[in-house]
Amino acid sequence: VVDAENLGKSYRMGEVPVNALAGVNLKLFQGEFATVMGASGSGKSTLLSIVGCLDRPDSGSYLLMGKRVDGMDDRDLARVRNRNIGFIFQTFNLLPRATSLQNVELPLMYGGVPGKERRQRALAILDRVGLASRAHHRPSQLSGGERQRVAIARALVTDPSLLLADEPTGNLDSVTGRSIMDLIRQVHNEGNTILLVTHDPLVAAMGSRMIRLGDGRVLEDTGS
Amino acid sequence: VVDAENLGKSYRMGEVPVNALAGVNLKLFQGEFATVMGASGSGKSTLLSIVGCLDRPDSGSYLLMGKRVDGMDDRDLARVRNRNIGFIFQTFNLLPRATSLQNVELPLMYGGVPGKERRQRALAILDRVGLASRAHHRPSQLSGGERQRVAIARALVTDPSLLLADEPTGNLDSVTGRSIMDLIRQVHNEGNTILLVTHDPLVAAMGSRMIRLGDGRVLEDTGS
Ligand SMILES: Nc1ncnc2c1ncn2[C@@H]1O[C@H](COP(=O)(O)OP(=O)(O)OP(=O)(O)O)[C@@H](O)[C@H]1O
Ligand SMILES: Nc1ncnc2c1ncn2[C@@H]1O[C@H](COP(=O)(O)OP(=O)(O)OP(=O)(O)O)[C@@H](O)[C@H]1O
Ligand SMILES: [Mg+2]
Ligand SMILES: [Mg+2]
Repeated sequence: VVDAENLGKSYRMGEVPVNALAGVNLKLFQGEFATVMGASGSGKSTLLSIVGCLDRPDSGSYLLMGKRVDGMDDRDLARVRNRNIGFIFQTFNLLPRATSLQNVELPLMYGGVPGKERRQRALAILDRVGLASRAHHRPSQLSGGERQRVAIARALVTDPSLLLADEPTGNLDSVTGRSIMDLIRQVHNEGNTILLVTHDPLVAAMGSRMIRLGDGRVLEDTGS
Repeated sequence: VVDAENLGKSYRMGEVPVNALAGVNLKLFQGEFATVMGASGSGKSTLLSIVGCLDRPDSGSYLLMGKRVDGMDDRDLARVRNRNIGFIFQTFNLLPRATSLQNVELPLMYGGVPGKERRQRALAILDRVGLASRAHHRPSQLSGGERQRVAIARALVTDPSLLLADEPTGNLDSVTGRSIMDLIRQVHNEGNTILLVTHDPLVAAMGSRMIRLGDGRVLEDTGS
């Protein structure tokens, strides 16, 4: 599913470059559940956004589902992303002027799903994350953990074969967090591939492979 | 320090009102370290923003440092807040076009602190949260946990006598999280009062009093 070699990503800040990624190799096979841990600033979100085709590496090669991503134009990239990938952002990235329901329907709209089916699927997944009673709230009218769950619902509504989750339980109490991890495990049990960043060792233990990043490098990978 | 009785806060969403707070009593004494826990959506951030004078209750009374807050105009409220309170937001609330340093200097600027001292104090606290090398990054050029630490530095730079922290370790790995809790404990040891919302039982255990919210009410308060 994911075949990345020697990924590099560096930001020029004045004289000192910040090497967010300094040569990361990652092979992910269909149906794997891998977790990524590492200190704050170690490059986890940068790695996830490159794997999710939301950012391009400065060096290295990346094949997604066997295709070279670096060679694609933005439109092809957006189509591959919409069809195969679900992305749960660390900062949620919800449209501020849209309701929970509209935010969750958005990826289905990109994918050309008709209105009635879109609404039903979006309401169903909002119900599964416990937010049926918050469907018409806008993000500013929700709590932190409720926003996070809308972002999770939006990532799952397209039934993605690759789910990329960045700290999906960071703003949730342990009971709500556990129900979200049950949902993610269900997605995994249906044969999909999961790459999940977390600071919580209890969440990381739910995967079958653990990758530890430090200063933009892979320090440990139990599955490679 | 804080004397709140029968606080109510409700949002009108269409026909169904959302009672974020439904009659909360909270007395907090100088030098206490209280933590607040509760399910996602139970009213923790709403309570904290009323205690921090960032939002007004719909009902109930609130005395801060012995003064009735409900009777104050916005300017007096802002002055009381800037002089006494440090607030760590769950969503960080950093100015997007300002650097880490400028964000941390902001409360000192409101307080009329001269430029040179402002800069020194802001750099010192940024160094204490481990971000001296990120002083000139803007929020979009920082990782999630780095943004959270800038928000923490901004709350501490004024040496507040009341620190209100909403999930201060939600985006941090355990090592970084522990160093932030050490910093918060130091603020407490200097005789200041702490009210801290968290989902992490390990963080909650660092306080001497635990308040549990559910559906906008106090279910349990080990200190009252
Ligand atoms: N502006 C608003 N309009 C309507 N409802 C709101 C608004 N702000 C908050 N709410 C609702 O009030 C309830 C309490 O919100 P609050 O942010 O205090 O919860 P919380 O305990 O901090 O949750 P979390 O742990 O998820 O951050 C939530 O159910 C939320 O949907
Ligand atoms: N646009 C940018 N410009 C400059 N530096 C950046 C930019 N984006 C990220 N960085 C830096 O790259 C490093 C890695 O960032 P990244 O967001 O991947 O970390 P992370 O492991 O996700 O951290 P966290 O656990 O705090 O979310 C950080 O030190 C950050 O300051
Ligand atoms: Mg991150
Ligand atoms: Mg909250």
